[in-house]
Amino acid sequence: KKSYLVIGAGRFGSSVARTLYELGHDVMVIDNNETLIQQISNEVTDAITANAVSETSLKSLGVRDFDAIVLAIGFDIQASIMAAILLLELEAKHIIAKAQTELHGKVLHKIGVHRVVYPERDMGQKIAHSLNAPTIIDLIELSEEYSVVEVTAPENMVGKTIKDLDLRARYGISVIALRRNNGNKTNISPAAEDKVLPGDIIVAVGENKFLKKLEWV
Amino acid sequence: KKSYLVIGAGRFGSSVARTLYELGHDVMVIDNNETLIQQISNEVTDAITANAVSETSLKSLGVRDFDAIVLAIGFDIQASIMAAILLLELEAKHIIAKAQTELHGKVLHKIGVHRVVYPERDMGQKIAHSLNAPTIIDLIELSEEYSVVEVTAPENMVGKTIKDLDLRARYGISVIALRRNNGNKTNISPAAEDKVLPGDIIVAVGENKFLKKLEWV
Ligand SMILES: Nc1ncnc2c1ncn2[C@@H]1O[C@H](COP(=O)(O)OP(=O)(O)OP(=O)(O)O)[C@@H](O)[C@H]1O
Ligand SMILES: Nc1ncnc2c1ncn2[C@@H]1O[C@H](COP(=O)(O)OP(=O)(O)OP(=O)(O)O)[C@@H](O)[C@H]1O
Repeated sequence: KKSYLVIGAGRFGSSVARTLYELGHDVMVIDNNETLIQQISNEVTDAITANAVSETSLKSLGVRDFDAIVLAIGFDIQASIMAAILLLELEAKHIIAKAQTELHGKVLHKIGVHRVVYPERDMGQKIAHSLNAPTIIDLIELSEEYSVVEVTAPENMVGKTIKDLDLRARYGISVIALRRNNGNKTNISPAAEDKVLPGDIIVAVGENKFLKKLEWV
Repeated sequence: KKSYLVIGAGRFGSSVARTLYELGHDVMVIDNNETLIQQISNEVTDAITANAVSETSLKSLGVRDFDAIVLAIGFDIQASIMAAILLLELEAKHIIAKAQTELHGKVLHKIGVHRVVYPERDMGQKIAHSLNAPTIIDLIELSEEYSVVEVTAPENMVGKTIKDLDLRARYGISVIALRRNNGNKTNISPAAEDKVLPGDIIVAVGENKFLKKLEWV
């Protein structure tokens, strides 16, 4: 269970906040618009009316204790940048900020924001690409016959190599990755001689009728 | 080469418009904000200052000739709904509209909009999930070492089976799908005995250093 601060309860910020709360984490939201705070107050842990460019307000929140902070102020670029600077001075561990324009994003990166996102720009590109030619992910997600699944490695697969398992030949299943249990980095596109370790999560794509045989879907 | 109309040159609309234009299609953009139209005019085929809720303006655009129309008006929910109704009356073939709220989206669906998108809400959920536990797609996209690539099958691979090619053993590359050239359905998670056909596009994930060996990235 982690603890997050979301600054700005617009469409993007409120979606991040609600989703994190539904996933079981503690979520505090601040916004200087009281109506929005009231609307979201029963969908998150705490919702407080506050001005994100006020050092006093931010200080009182215990900024450095949050696992990550999502800065979701859009049109007011100056407020977004000022809030980011204040958060970094207050030792915020990890800041994800929404940027209005590429220039806004560059400034945020330069001052030390860890990750910058462009929701409208990215979704715009995604829609354009899906009009042009659906991506493989679109196809798999939209297809009723195939799925991408993540399953804990069954005992009879642990200790075997990808080559031994021969899932493609036996079930037409493609292993895309092994998420390691020991906290190590995910093994993307594992090699033929890589072994499945206890607790690994197998990430694979395949036809539902074959995934069903393995009870993977 | 297709023909698209984008209504609303905000962050989302302008991103759709630019991307479709870069992909080689004809793109017309309308917005009632002249400054935004001037800013985008050399990045799309046509950019016109017009009011999307004016039947006369829309009529003059030849709405039914566009392959799809992207309705990207955000905060003004009434304008978005009115524009959608007018477009459907003018026999728009395919409308994708951005919705401000779930209720706005429901109304758009009810009046006949073909697809409703929620860029900020969806990106908010995506960010929340990637904070909670990064998806395999996040990991691959964020990783500097791996890529998902789509490449036309090289001649020396045509006619060979997935098993013959043995890409995982030789290069640690996972073939996720074969997009067929003959217009047939994409072969997702191809079986070991499936052959690579002339003109197929191979969709694969692998480490960049190995993809580079094949000149696939
Ligand atoms: N100084 C500030 N302190 C606290 N909240 C702020 C401040 N400035 C803006 N906000 C809040 O941030 C939220 C998002 O900002 P805004 O609506 O400008 O951006 P947006 O990019 O259109 O948002 P979205 O696309 O997420 O709906 C708003 O609810 C606004 O009240
Ligand atoms: N009646 C209208 N006719 C033409 N354009 C319009 C009309 N109403 C709004 N627009 C334009 O639509 C664009 C997007 O609308 P708005 O900025 O309200 O939404 P938004 O959801 O915040 O946009 P985005 O998130 O894409 O930046 C604006 O550029 C605005 O000028």
